[in-house]
Amino acid sequence: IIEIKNLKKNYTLGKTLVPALRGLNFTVETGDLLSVIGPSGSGKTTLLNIIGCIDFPTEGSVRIGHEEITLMNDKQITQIRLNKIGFIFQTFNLIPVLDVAENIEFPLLLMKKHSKKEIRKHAEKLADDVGLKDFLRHRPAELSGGQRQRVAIARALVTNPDIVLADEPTANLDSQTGAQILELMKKMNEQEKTTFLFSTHDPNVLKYARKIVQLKDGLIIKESCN
Amino acid sequence: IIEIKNLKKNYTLGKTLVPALRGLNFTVETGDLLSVIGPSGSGKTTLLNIIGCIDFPTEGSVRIGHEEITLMNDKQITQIRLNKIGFIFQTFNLIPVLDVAENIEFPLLLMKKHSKKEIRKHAEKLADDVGLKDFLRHRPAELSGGQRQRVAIARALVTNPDIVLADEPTANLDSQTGAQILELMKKMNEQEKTTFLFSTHDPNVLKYARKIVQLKDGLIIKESCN
Ligand SMILES: Nc1ncnc2c1ncn2[C@@H]1O[C@H](COP(=O)(O)OP(=O)(O)OP(=O)(O)O)[C@@H](O)[C@H]1O
Ligand SMILES: Nc1ncnc2c1ncn2[C@@H]1O[C@H](COP(=O)(O)OP(=O)(O)OP(=O)(O)O)[C@@H](O)[C@H]1O
Ligand SMILES: [Mg+2]
Ligand SMILES: [Mg+2]
Repeated sequence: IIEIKNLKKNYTLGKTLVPALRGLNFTVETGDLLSVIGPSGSGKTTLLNIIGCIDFPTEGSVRIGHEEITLMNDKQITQIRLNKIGFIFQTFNLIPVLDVAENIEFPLLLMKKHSKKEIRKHAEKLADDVGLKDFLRHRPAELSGGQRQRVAIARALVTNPDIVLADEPTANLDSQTGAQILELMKKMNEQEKTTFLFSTHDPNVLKYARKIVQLKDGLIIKESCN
Repeated sequence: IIEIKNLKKNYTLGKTLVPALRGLNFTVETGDLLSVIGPSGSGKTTLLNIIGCIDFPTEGSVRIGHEEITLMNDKQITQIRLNKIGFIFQTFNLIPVLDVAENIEFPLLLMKKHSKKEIRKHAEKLADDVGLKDFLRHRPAELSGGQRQRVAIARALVTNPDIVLADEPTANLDSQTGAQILELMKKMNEQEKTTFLFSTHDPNVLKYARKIVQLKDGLIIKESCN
Protein backbone atom coordinates (compact mmCIF):
# COMPACT_ATOMS: atom_id res chain seq x y z
CA ILE A 1 0.00 0.00 0.00
CA ILE A 2 3.04 2.31 0.46
CA GLU A 3 5.99 2.15 -1.97
CA ILE A 4 9.00 4.43 -1.43
CA LYS A 5 11.76 4.75 -4.08
CA ASN A 6 14.96 6.80 -3.77
CA LEU A 7 13.24 9.24 -1.40
CA LYS A 8 15.30 12.33 -0.62
CA LYS A 9 14.44 15.38 1.52
CA ASN A 10 16.66 18.42 1.93
CA TYR A 11 15.91 21.31 4.23
CA THR A 12 17.55 24.66 3.60
CA LEU A 13 18.79 26.67 6.56
CA GLY A 14 20.03 30.06 5.34
CA LYS A 15 22.81 29.01 2.96
CA THR A 16 23.28 25.52 4.43
CA LEU A 17 21.66 22.39 3.00
CA VAL A 18 20.42 19.87 5.60
CA PRO A 19 19.95 16.44 3.94
CA ALA A 20 17.36 14.87 6.28
CA LEU A 21 16.60 11.87 3.99
CA ARG A 22 19.29 10.67 1.57
CA GLY A 23 17.61 8.07 -0.66
CA LEU A 24 15.20 5.65 1.03
CA ASN A 25 13.72 2.53 -0.54
CA PHE A 26 11.09 0.36 1.17
CA THR A 27 7.59 -1.05 0.83
CA VAL A 28 4.73 -1.45 3.31
CA GLU A 29 2.04 -4.04 2.56
CA THR A 30 -1.63 -3.59 3.47
CA GLY A 31 -2.18 -4.67 7.08
CA ASP A 32 1.51 -4.36 8.05
CA LEU A 33 2.60 -3.20 11.50
CA LEU A 34 5.92 -1.50 10.67
CA SER A 35 8.15 0.42 13.06
CA VAL A 36 10.78 2.97 12.05
CA ILE A 37 13.54 3.30 14.64
CA GLY A 38 16.69 5.41 14.83
CA PRO A 39 18.51 8.05 16.88
CA SER A 40 17.12 11.52 17.53
CA GLY A 41 17.60 13.51 14.31
CA SER A 42 17.85 10.48 12.00
CA GLY A 43 14.84 11.46 9.85
CA LYS A 44 11.81 9.57 11.30
CA THR A 45 9.45 12.55 11.50
CA THR A 46 10.57 13.82 8.09
CA LEU A 47 9.74 10.40 6.57
CA LEU A 48 6.34 10.15 8.24
CA ASN A 49 5.44 13.73 7.26
CA ILE A 50 6.12 12.91 3.59
CA ILE A 51 4.11 9.66 3.61
CA GLY A 52 1.38 11.51 5.48
CA CYS A 53 1.24 14.09 2.65
CA ILE A 54 2.05 16.86 5.10
CA ASP A 55 5.43 17.62 3.54
CA PHE A 56 6.77 16.97 0.05
CA PRO A 57 9.94 15.16 -1.05
CA THR A 58 12.91 16.92 -2.70
CA GLU A 59 13.38 13.88 -4.97
CA GLY A 60 12.11 10.31 -5.38
CA SER A 61 8.81 8.46 -5.65
CA VAL A 62 6.11 7.86 -3.03
CA ARG A 63 3.12 5.70 -3.99
CA ILE A 64 0.10 5.25 -1.71
CA GLY A 65 -2.43 2.69 -2.91
CA HIS A 66 -0.44 2.55 -6.20
CA GLU A 67 -0.98 6.28 -6.79
CA GLU A 68 2.12 8.54 -7.12
CA ILE A 69 1.57 11.36 -4.63
CA THR A 70 4.45 13.44 -6.02
CA LEU A 71 2.37 13.97 -9.18
CA MET A 72 -0.83 15.02 -7.40
CA ASN A 73 -2.27 18.51 -7.04
CA ASP A 74 -3.22 20.09 -3.71
CA LYS A 75 -6.85 18.99 -3.91
CA GLN A 76 -5.99 15.32 -4.49
CA ILE A 77 -3.39 15.39 -1.69
CA THR A 78 -5.93 16.86 0.72
CA GLN A 79 -8.41 14.11 -0.17
CA ILE A 80 -5.87 11.35 0.50
CA ARG A 81 -4.80 13.00 3.76
CA LEU A 82 -8.40 13.24 5.01
CA ASN A 83 -9.85 9.95 3.75
CA LYS A 84 -7.00 7.45 3.74
CA ILE A 85 -4.56 8.51 6.44
CA GLY A 86 -4.71 9.05 10.20
CA PHE A 87 -1.72 11.01 11.56
CA ILE A 88 -0.56 11.10 15.20
CA PHE A 89 1.91 13.98 15.47
CA GLN A 90 4.97 13.93 17.75
CA THR A 91 3.77 17.34 18.96
CA PHE A 92 0.06 16.33 19.05
CA ASN A 93 -1.18 19.48 17.20
CA LEU A 94 -4.54 19.66 18.94
CA ILE A 95 -6.86 22.63 18.48
CA PRO A 96 -6.56 24.69 21.71
CA VAL A 97 -10.08 26.17 21.74
CA LEU A 98 -11.86 22.84 21.28
CA ASP A 99 -12.42 20.35 24.09
CA VAL A 100 -11.48 16.65 23.98
CA ALA A 101 -14.68 15.48 22.23
CA GLU A 102 -14.55 18.33 19.69
CA ASN A 103 -10.89 17.63 18.90
CA ILE A 104 -11.53 13.93 18.32
CA GLU A 105 -14.62 14.37 16.12
CA PHE A 106 -13.06 17.17 14.02
CA PRO A 107 -11.92 15.05 11.01
CA LEU A 108 -15.33 13.30 10.91
CA LEU A 109 -17.07 16.68 10.66
CA LEU A 110 -14.78 17.52 7.71
CA MET A 111 -15.73 14.27 5.94
CA LYS A 112 -19.45 15.07 6.20
CA LYS A 113 -20.46 11.41 5.91
CA HIS A 114 -22.49 11.01 9.13
CA SER A 115 -24.97 12.94 11.27
CA LYS A 116 -23.61 15.16 14.06
CA LYS A 117 -25.18 12.87 16.62
CA GLU A 118 -23.51 9.75 15.18
CA ILE A 119 -20.19 11.62 14.94
CA ARG A 120 -20.31 12.74 18.59
CA LYS A 121 -21.22 9.22 19.74
CA HIS A 122 -18.33 7.72 17.79
CA ALA A 123 -15.87 10.34 19.13
CA GLU A 124 -16.95 9.62 22.71
CA LYS A 125 -16.44 5.89 22.11
CA LEU A 126 -12.84 6.55 20.98
CA ALA A 127 -12.28 8.84 23.99
CA ASP A 128 -13.37 5.95 26.20
CA ASP A 129 -11.09 3.53 24.31
CA VAL A 130 -8.05 5.70 25.16
CA GLY A 131 -9.11 6.18 28.81
CA LEU A 132 -10.39 9.75 28.60
CA LYS A 133 -14.13 9.20 29.18
CA ASP A 134 -14.06 11.54 32.24
CA PHE A 135 -12.15 14.33 30.46
CA LEU A 136 -14.45 15.18 27.53
CA ARG A 137 -14.88 18.85 28.53
CA HIS A 138 -11.17 19.50 29.18
CA ARG A 139 -9.34 21.65 26.66
CA PRO A 140 -5.76 20.69 25.70
CA ALA A 141 -4.22 23.16 28.21
CA GLU A 142 -6.29 21.47 30.94
CA LEU A 143 -4.86 18.03 30.26
CA SER A 144 -1.63 16.22 31.14
CA GLY A 145 0.96 15.56 28.41
CA GLY A 146 -0.04 11.94 28.02
CA GLN A 147 -3.74 12.83 28.01
CA ARG A 148 -3.12 15.26 25.11
CA GLN A 149 -1.24 12.54 23.29
CA ARG A 150 -4.19 10.18 23.70
CA VAL A 151 -6.59 12.78 22.28
CA ALA A 152 -4.29 12.97 19.23
CA ILE A 153 -4.37 9.16 18.96
CA ALA A 154 -8.17 8.98 19.22
CA ARG A 155 -8.52 11.71 16.59
CA ALA A 156 -6.31 9.74 14.14
CA LEU A 157 -8.25 6.50 14.63
CA VAL A 158 -11.80 7.90 14.62
CA THR A 159 -12.05 8.10 10.80
CA ASN A 160 -11.08 4.40 10.48
CA PRO A 161 -8.32 5.23 7.95
CA ASP A 162 -6.54 2.70 5.70
CA ILE A 163 -3.14 3.87 7.03
CA VAL A 164 -2.23 5.21 10.49
CA LEU A 165 1.09 7.08 10.82
CA ALA A 166 2.07 7.34 14.50
CA ASP A 167 5.09 9.51 15.38
CA GLU A 168 6.34 8.41 18.84
CA PRO A 169 2.75 7.60 19.98
CA THR A 170 3.72 6.41 23.47
CA ALA A 171 6.47 8.98 24.30
CA ASN A 172 4.40 10.57 27.07
CA LEU A 173 2.62 7.46 28.32
CA ASP A 174 3.43 5.10 31.18
CA SER A 175 3.84 1.51 30.09
CA GLN A 176 0.34 0.42 31.20
CA THR A 177 -1.45 3.25 29.36
CA GLY A 178 0.86 2.68 26.39
CA ALA A 179 -0.07 -1.01 26.32
CA GLN A 180 -3.78 -0.06 26.31
CA ILE A 181 -3.20 2.09 23.20
CA LEU A 182 -1.13 -0.59 21.43
CA GLU A 183 -3.82 -3.22 22.10
CA LEU A 184 -6.42 -0.84 20.62
CA MET A 185 -4.30 -0.46 17.47
CA LYS A 186 -3.65 -4.21 17.28
CA LYS A 187 -7.39 -4.87 17.41
CA MET A 188 -8.00 -2.36 14.60
CA ASN A 189 -5.25 -4.01 12.57
CA GLU A 190 -6.82 -7.46 13.03
CA GLN A 191 -10.44 -6.41 12.47
CA GLU A 192 -10.10 -3.73 9.78
CA LYS A 193 -6.68 -4.62 8.27
CA THR A 194 -5.54 -1.07 9.10
CA THR A 195 -1.87 -0.52 8.15
CA PHE A 196 0.26 1.00 10.95
CA LEU A 197 3.58 2.81 10.53
CA PHE A 198 5.10 3.80 13.89
CA SER A 199 8.21 5.83 14.61
CA THR A 200 9.40 5.02 18.11
CA HIS A 201 12.12 4.78 20.74
CA ASP A 202 9.87 2.63 22.97
CA PRO A 203 10.81 -1.08 23.21
CA ASN A 204 7.17 -1.86 24.15
CA VAL A 205 5.99 -0.54 20.76
CA LEU A 206 8.61 -2.61 18.97
CA LYS A 207 7.06 -5.75 20.44
CA TYR A 208 3.92 -5.04 18.36
CA ALA A 209 5.83 -4.36 15.13
CA ARG A 210 6.05 -7.18 12.56
CA LYS A 211 8.61 -5.27 10.43
CA ILE A 212 11.35 -2.91 11.59
CA VAL A 213 13.16 -0.31 9.46
CA GLN A 214 16.25 1.24 11.08
CA LEU A 215 17.31 4.79 10.08
CA LYS A 216 20.64 6.51 10.68
CA ASP A 217 21.49 9.98 9.32
CA GLY A 218 18.71 9.84 6.75
CA LEU A 219 19.51 6.37 5.37
CA ILE A 220 18.04 2.91 5.99
CA ILE A 221 20.78 0.81 7.56
CA LYS A 222 18.69 -2.29 8.31
CA GLU A 223 15.31 -3.86 7.54
CA SER A 224 14.15 -6.84 9.53
CA CYS A 225 11.14 -8.93 10.41
CA ASN A 226 10.23 -9.09 14.06
CA ILE B 1 16.60 20.96 50.33
CA ILE B 2 12.95 20.35 49.36
CA GLU B 3 10.33 19.63 52.05
CA ILE B 4 6.69 19.01 51.01
CA LYS B 5 3.91 18.81 53.62
CA ASN B 6 0.24 18.03 52.94
CA LEU B 7 0.52 19.50 49.43
CA LYS B 8 -2.81 19.83 47.64
CA LYS B 9 -3.60 21.27 44.20
CA ASN B 10 -7.08 21.64 42.76
CA TYR B 11 -7.84 22.81 39.26
CA THR B 12 -11.27 24.24 38.48
CA LEU B 13 -12.91 23.35 35.21
CA GLY B 14 -16.14 25.32 34.85
CA LYS B 15 -18.08 24.12 37.89
CA THR B 16 -16.08 20.93 38.38
CA LEU B 17 -13.19 20.61 40.84
CA VAL B 18 -10.24 18.52 39.57
CA PRO B 19 -8.09 17.42 42.58
CA ALA B 20 -4.71 16.88 40.87
CA LEU B 21 -2.73 16.53 44.14
CA ARG B 22 -4.52 15.31 47.27
CA GLY B 23 -2.04 15.76 50.14
CA LEU B 24 1.59 14.85 49.41
CA ASN B 25 4.35 14.51 52.00
CA PHE B 26 8.01 13.90 51.11
CA THR B 27 11.52 15.28 51.46
CA VAL B 28 14.41 15.58 49.02
CA GLU B 29 17.93 15.92 50.44
CA THR B 30 20.66 17.99 48.78
CA GLY B 31 22.38 15.91 46.12
CA ASP B 32 19.52 13.41 45.79
CA LEU B 33 18.59 11.83 42.44
CA LEU B 34 14.85 11.29 42.93
CA SER B 35 12.39 10.00 40.36
CA VAL B 36 8.62 10.53 40.45
CA ILE B 37 6.74 7.82 38.55
CA GLY B 38 3.05 7.16 37.95
CA PRO B 39 0.43 6.75 35.24
CA SER B 40 -0.49 9.48 32.77
CA GLY B 41 -2.64 12.01 34.65
CA SER B 42 -1.41 11.04 38.13
CA GLY B 43 -0.05 14.51 38.98
CA LYS B 44 3.70 14.45 38.11
CA THR B 45 3.77 17.67 36.07
CA THR B 46 1.53 19.43 38.60
CA LEU B 47 3.96 18.50 41.40
CA LEU B 48 7.05 19.61 39.47
CA ASN B 49 5.40 22.89 38.46
CA ILE B 50 4.71 23.72 42.12
CA ILE B 51 8.25 22.86 43.32
CA GLY B 52 9.57 24.81 40.31
CA CYS B 53 7.61 27.88 41.49
CA ILE B 54 5.75 27.97 38.18
CA ASP B 55 2.40 27.15 39.76
CA PHE B 56 1.11 27.61 43.31
CA PRO B 57 -0.45 25.07 45.70
CA THR B 58 -4.10 25.17 46.80
CA GLU B 59 -3.03 24.05 50.30
CA GLY B 60 0.03 22.76 52.14
CA SER B 61 3.66 23.71 52.67
CA VAL B 62 6.60 23.71 50.24
CA ARG B 63 10.05 24.58 51.57
CA ILE B 64 13.05 25.04 49.29
CA GLY B 65 16.35 25.53 51.12
CA HIS B 66 14.31 25.80 54.36
CA GLU B 67 12.37 28.79 52.97
CA GLU B 68 8.56 28.52 52.72
CA ILE B 69 7.72 29.44 49.12
CA THR B 70 3.98 29.68 49.81
CA LEU B 71 4.71 32.79 51.92
CA MET B 72 6.87 34.53 49.32
CA ASN B 73 5.92 37.43 47.08
CA ASP B 74 6.30 37.43 43.28
CA LYS B 75 9.74 39.04 43.35
CA GLN B 76 11.20 36.45 45.77
CA ILE B 77 9.64 33.59 43.79
CA THR B 78 11.15 34.91 40.55
CA GLN B 79 14.58 35.08 42.21
CA ILE B 80 14.40 31.47 43.41
CA ARG B 81 13.15 30.30 40.01
CA LEU B 82 16.02 32.04 38.19
CA ASN B 83 18.90 31.44 40.60
CA LYS B 84 18.21 28.13 42.32
CA ILE B 85 16.17 26.02 39.89
CA GLY B 86 16.64 24.65 36.38
CA PHE B 87 13.37 23.43 34.79
CA ILE B 88 13.06 21.04 31.83
CA PHE B 89 9.45 21.24 30.64
CA GLN B 90 7.54 18.26 29.25
CA THR B 91 6.61 20.56 26.36
CA PHE B 92 10.12 22.12 26.11
CA ASN B 93 8.85 25.77 25.97
CA LEU B 94 11.67 27.07 23.79
CA ILE B 95 11.57 30.59 22.34
CA PRO B 96 10.67 30.16 18.63
CA VAL B 97 12.52 33.22 17.25
CA LEU B 98 15.83 32.40 18.97
CA ASP B 99 18.28 29.81 17.65
CA VAL B 100 19.77 26.94 19.69
CA ALA B 101 22.64 28.99 21.19
CA GLU B 102 20.37 31.94 22.02
CA ASN B 103 17.79 29.66 23.69
CA ILE B 104 20.43 27.96 25.84
CA GLU B 105 22.15 31.17 26.98
CA PHE B 106 18.88 33.02 27.71
CA PRO B 107 18.74 32.43 31.52
CA LEU B 108 22.43 33.42 31.84
CA LEU B 109 21.67 36.74 30.12
CA LEU B 110 18.88 37.31 32.65
CA MET B 111 21.26 36.67 35.57
CA LYS B 112 23.72 39.30 34.31
CA LYS B 113 26.65 37.74 36.15
CA HIS B 114 29.05 37.17 33.22
CA SER B 115 30.18 38.88 30.03
CA LYS B 116 28.29 38.12 26.81
CA LYS B 117 31.36 36.39 25.42
CA GLU B 118 31.66 34.10 28.44
CA ILE B 119 27.94 33.38 28.34
CA ARG B 120 28.01 32.42 24.65
CA LYS B 121 31.06 30.18 25.20
CA HIS B 122 29.36 28.41 28.10
CA ALA B 123 26.12 27.95 26.13
CA GLU B 124 28.04 26.42 23.21
CA LYS B 125 29.78 24.03 25.62
CA LEU B 126 26.38 22.82 26.89
CA ALA B 127 25.11 22.49 23.31
CA ASP B 128 28.10 20.25 22.59
CA ASP B 129 27.45 18.24 25.80
CA VAL B 130 23.93 17.36 24.56
CA GLY B 131 25.13 16.56 21.02
CA LEU B 132 23.94 19.69 19.23
CA LYS B 133 27.26 21.33 18.32
CA ASP B 134 26.32 21.30 14.58
CA PHE B 135 22.85 22.77 15.11
CA LEU B 136 23.59 26.11 16.82
CA ARG B 137 21.88 28.23 14.13
CA HIS B 138 18.74 26.07 13.91
CA ARG B 139 15.54 27.52 15.35
CA PRO B 140 13.18 25.22 17.27
CA ALA B 141 10.95 24.65 14.21
CA GLU B 142 14.05 23.52 12.30
CA LEU B 143 14.90 20.79 14.80
CA SER B 144 13.64 17.28 15.49
CA GLY B 145 11.55 16.60 18.61
CA GLY B 146 14.46 15.08 20.50
CA GLN B 147 16.80 17.89 19.43
CA ARG B 148 14.33 20.45 20.86
CA GLN B 149 14.19 18.46 24.07
CA ARG B 150 17.97 18.56 24.32
CA VAL B 151 18.02 22.35 23.88
CA ALA B 152 15.57 22.54 26.81
CA ILE B 153 17.88 20.30 28.85
CA ALA B 154 20.97 22.36 28.05
CA ARG B 155 19.13 25.57 28.95
CA ALA B 156 18.17 24.16 32.38
CA LEU B 157 21.72 23.04 33.18
CA VAL B 158 23.63 26.10 31.88
CA THR B 159 23.01 28.19 35.03
CA ASN B 160 24.44 25.41 37.25
CA PRO B 161 21.33 25.48 39.51
CA ASP B 162 21.07 23.87 42.98
CA ILE B 163 17.99 21.93 41.86
CA VAL B 164 17.09 20.57 38.41
CA LEU B 165 13.43 19.59 37.81
CA ALA B 166 13.17 17.40 34.71
CA ASP B 167 9.67 16.53 33.42
CA GLU B 168 10.00 13.43 31.20
CA PRO B 169 13.48 14.52 29.99
CA THR B 170 14.06 11.50 27.73
CA ALA B 171 10.52 11.06 26.27
CA ASN B 172 11.66 11.99 22.76
CA LEU B 173 15.14 10.49 22.88
CA ASP B 174 16.46 7.13 21.71
CA SER B 175 18.14 5.12 24.45
CA GLN B 176 21.70 6.03 23.41
CA THR B 177 21.06 9.79 23.30
CA GLY B 178 19.06 9.46 26.54
CA ALA B 179 22.00 7.72 28.20
CA GLN B 180 24.32 10.57 27.09
CA ILE B 181 22.00 13.06 28.84
CA LEU B 182 21.71 10.97 32.01
CA GLU B 183 25.50 10.61 32.21
CA LEU B 184 25.82 14.39 31.90
CA MET B 185 23.38 14.87 34.78
CA LYS B 186 25.09 12.19 36.88
CA LYS B 187 28.41 13.98 36.43
CA MET B 188 26.87 17.28 37.53
CA ASN B 189 25.37 15.55 40.54
CA GLU B 190 28.76 14.08 41.53
CA GLN B 191 30.83 17.20 40.87
CA GLU B 192 28.45 19.99 41.94
CA LYS B 193 26.07 18.09 44.28
CA THR B 194 23.18 19.26 42.05
CA THR B 195 19.86 17.84 43.26
CA PHE B 196 17.78 16.17 40.49
CA LEU B 197 14.03 15.51 40.55
CA PHE B 198 12.87 13.60 37.46
CA SER B 199 9.35 12.68 36.41
CA THR B 200 9.53 9.76 34.03
CA HIS B 201 8.04 6.68 32.35
CA ASP B 202 11.47 5.60 31.09
CA PRO B 203 13.03 2.57 32.83
CA ASN B 204 16.49 3.83 31.76
CA VAL B 205 16.01 7.00 33.81
CA LEU B 206 14.92 4.96 36.82
CA LYS B 207 18.29 3.21 36.82
CA TYR B 208 19.92 6.57 37.68
CA ALA B 209 17.45 7.39 40.48
CA ARG B 210 18.51 6.70 44.06
CA LYS B 211 14.99 7.37 45.43
CA ILE B 212 11.64 6.67 43.77
CA VAL B 213 8.29 8.24 44.68
CA GLN B 214 5.26 6.57 43.09
CA LEU B 215 2.11 8.68 42.43
CA LYS B 216 -1.41 7.47 41.67
CA ASP B 217 -4.41 9.79 41.31
CA GLY B 218 -2.64 12.64 43.12
CA LEU B 219 -1.40 10.61 46.11
CA ILE B 220 1.94 9.00 46.98
CA ILE B 221 1.36 5.26 47.13
CA LYS B 222 4.99 4.17 47.60
CA GLU B 223 8.41 5.59 48.41
CA SER B 224 11.48 3.44 47.93
CA CYS B 225 15.25 3.52 47.68
CA ASN B 226 16.68 2.20 44.47
N1 LIG C 1 -5.40 23.45 33.92
C1 LIG C 1 -6.03 22.32 34.26
N2 LIG C 1 -7.38 22.30 34.45
C2 LIG C 1 -8.01 21.16 34.79
N3 LIG C 1 -7.42 19.97 34.97
C3 LIG C 1 -6.08 19.92 34.79
C4 LIG C 1 -5.32 21.07 34.43
N4 LIG C 1 -4.02 20.70 34.31
C5 LIG C 1 -3.97 19.38 34.60
N5 LIG C 1 -5.21 18.93 34.89
C6 LIG C 1 -5.56 17.55 35.29
O1 LIG C 1 -4.79 17.22 36.45
C7 LIG C 1 -4.37 15.86 36.38
C8 LIG C 1 -2.86 15.77 36.57
O2 LIG C 1 -2.19 16.31 35.48
P1 LIG C 1 -0.61 16.24 35.33
O3 LIG C 1 -0.23 16.99 34.10
O4 LIG C 1 0.06 16.66 36.59
O5 LIG C 1 -0.35 14.66 35.13
P2 LIG C 1 0.97 13.86 34.75
O6 LIG C 1 1.21 12.85 35.83
O7 LIG C 1 2.07 14.80 34.45
O8 LIG C 1 0.58 13.09 33.43
P3 LIG C 1 1.45 12.69 32.09
O9 LIG C 1 2.31 11.52 32.49
O10 LIG C 1 0.37 12.33 31.11
O11 LIG C 1 2.24 13.88 31.68
C9 LIG C 1 -4.82 15.31 35.01
O12 LIG C 1 -5.91 14.44 35.16
C10 LIG C 1 -5.22 16.54 34.21
O13 LIG C 1 -6.33 16.31 33.38
N1 LIG D 1 12.67 22.78 8.94
C1 LIG D 1 13.90 22.27 9.08
N2 LIG D 1 14.98 22.99 8.68
C2 LIG D 1 16.24 22.50 8.83
N3 LIG D 1 16.53 21.29 9.36
C3 LIG D 1 15.49 20.54 9.77
C4 LIG D 1 14.15 20.98 9.66
N4 LIG D 1 13.32 20.00 10.19
C5 LIG D 1 14.14 19.00 10.58
N5 LIG D 1 15.44 19.33 10.33
C6 LIG D 1 16.62 18.48 10.58
O1 LIG D 1 16.41 17.24 9.89
C7 LIG D 1 16.91 16.16 10.69
C8 LIG D 1 15.82 15.09 10.82
O2 LIG D 1 14.78 15.57 11.62
P1 LIG D 1 13.58 14.63 12.07
O3 LIG D 1 12.60 15.48 12.83
O4 LIG D 1 13.02 13.88 10.91
O5 LIG D 1 14.29 13.58 13.04
P2 LIG D 1 13.68 12.46 13.99
O6 LIG D 1 14.29 11.17 13.60
O7 LIG D 1 12.19 12.52 13.99
O8 LIG D 1 14.21 12.83 15.44
P3 LIG D 1 13.54 12.71 16.91
O9 LIG D 1 13.63 11.26 17.30
O10 LIG D 1 14.42 13.60 17.74
O11 LIG D 1 12.14 13.18 16.85
C9 LIG D 1 17.33 16.74 12.04
O12 LIG D 1 18.74 16.78 12.13
C10 LIG D 1 16.76 18.15 12.06
O13 LIG D 1 17.63 19.06 12.68
MG1 LIG E 1 10.75 13.03 15.40
MG1 LIG F 1 3.15 15.30 32.75
